[in-house]
Amino acid sequence: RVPDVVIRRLPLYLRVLDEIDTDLSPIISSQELGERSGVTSGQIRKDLSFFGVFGKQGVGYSTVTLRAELRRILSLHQEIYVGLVGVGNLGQAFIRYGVSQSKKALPNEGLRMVAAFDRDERKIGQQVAGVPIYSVQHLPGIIEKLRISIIILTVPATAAQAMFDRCVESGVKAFLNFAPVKLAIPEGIRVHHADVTLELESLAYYS
Amino acid sequence: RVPDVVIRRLPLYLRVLDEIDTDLSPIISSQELGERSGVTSGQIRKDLSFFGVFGKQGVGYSTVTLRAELRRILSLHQEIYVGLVGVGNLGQAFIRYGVSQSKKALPNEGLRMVAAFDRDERKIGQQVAGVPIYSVQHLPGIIEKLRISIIILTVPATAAQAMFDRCVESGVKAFLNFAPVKLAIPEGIRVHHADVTLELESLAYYS
Ligand SMILES: NC(=O)c1ccc[n+]([C@@H]2O[C@H](COP(=O)([O-])OP(=O)(O)OC[C@H]3O[C@@H](n4cnc5c(N)ncnc54)[C@H](O)[C@@H]3O)[C@@H](O)[C@H]2O)c1
Ligand SMILES: NC(=O)c1ccc[n+]([C@@H]2O[C@H](COP(=O)([O-])OP(=O)(O)OC[C@H]3O[C@@H](n4cnc5c(N)ncnc54)[C@H](O)[C@@H]3O)[C@@H](O)[C@H]2O)c1
Repeated sequence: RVPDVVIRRLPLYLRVLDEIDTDLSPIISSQELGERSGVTSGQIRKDLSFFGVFGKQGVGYSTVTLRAELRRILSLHQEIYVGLVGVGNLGQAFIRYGVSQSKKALPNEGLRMVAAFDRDERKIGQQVAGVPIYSVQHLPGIIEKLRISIIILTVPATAAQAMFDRCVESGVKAFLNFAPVKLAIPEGIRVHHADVTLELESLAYYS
Repeated sequence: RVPDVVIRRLPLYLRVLDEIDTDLSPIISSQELGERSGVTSGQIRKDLSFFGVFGKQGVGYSTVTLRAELRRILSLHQEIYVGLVGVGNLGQAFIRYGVSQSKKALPNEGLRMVAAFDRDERKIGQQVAGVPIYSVQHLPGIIEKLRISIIILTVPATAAQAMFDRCVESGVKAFLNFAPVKLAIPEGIRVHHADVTLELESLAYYS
């Protein structure tokens, strides 16, 4: 089974390949891919070998093929529906950002923000960047109907475990959690915990 | 020189050590530290050796000493002043979160959010969680007076390079950038780019 730390690097490689004009650059060496993604060329080759992807010795990788491979590995060659729970300051910013980023993607593929959930009566029934806000009461039904497979949790700490549990019961397997709590996570569910504090603490080294 | 990817792991180790009762657990093995931070024990030992920190063979590290060492390496044993530019949805959420997290730290050490900057007249002179919002016109003076050494950029893409440049001119060396632009970065300045999209793309693998 592929370590999570490897999976987390794949989008970095994909980002570099998305920015390349593949007509101008049909080949990329692991050195150049490494410099542009901030990873050693040895690490890249090791990561990609997990998926049976090997470059041409002494030459590198086909940019077109590698990009397609990475998108397929990450399931981004098809549409992936994302929902968000907790439409506060953080939630609203992420909905807008997510929608603006999706506009750059091709139709019928990649991440799509399709629903948001809250319990605040004044927000339910509204929209943010065209994404409808539903009541958390209707979360299970909406998740199933819209085939949401990733949930972003931007609720207060006190609400996080309960909202996480409800989404797990509704079949969601992948979460990006911003609430400052250590969630109790069942087997088979992947949670990435985002924390600006960790980023700032590593930046303190350079300050 | 220590690779940035190593520096970024240090706050993960520090977080594990912050959560340990050092009276109950005076020693931690690299295996346990690895399991709890999601990193292999080999990687931990390699990372720490960069700083001349070595565990006791077959035993592990003193939790009290290692925690103090990591805080010192990251300069968190003293106060580090953080500023934020762009007090929109994202900015406001991070100010509140940053202030709530700082409350848990000991006085006179760790990260402190001390100022925010915006150009919106309705926001200038207001406060968010007790953090004053200044005009970007006064940014250089405030940065110097409050000895701000890390800046969080949460402005729109169009404003990011100009705001970054102004902070660099004012002496800031470390940035956490959320704006979706690739900044032109001078030598000696460290920028960590945060992107929810990269997190979501790696989660797509598990969805
Ligand atoms: N990890 C980080 O780096 C980081 C940074 C900033 C904020 N945060 C955290 O993100 C969360 C959101 O922050 P914010 O500033 O946007 O908060 P906020 O108070 O502005 O928004 C919270 C939203 O959640 C809704 N909500 C509350 N309980 C709910 C429930 N049971 N079900 C559904 N919705 C519910 C509220 O109605 C509100 O809309 C907080 O937990 C905060 O600590 C984390
Ligand atoms: N990287 C990510 O994962 C991610 C996620 C969400 C948002 N974003 C980005 O973060 C940024 C902020 O998002 P938001 O939703 O909070 O936006 P917002 O529009 O709510 O807030 C922007 C703020 O910046 C201020 N501003 C504009 N120009 C300025 C200038 N020249 N100097 C100082 N302040 C200025 C505005 O007055 C406003 O207060 C955007 O660039 C957005 O694309 C990134």
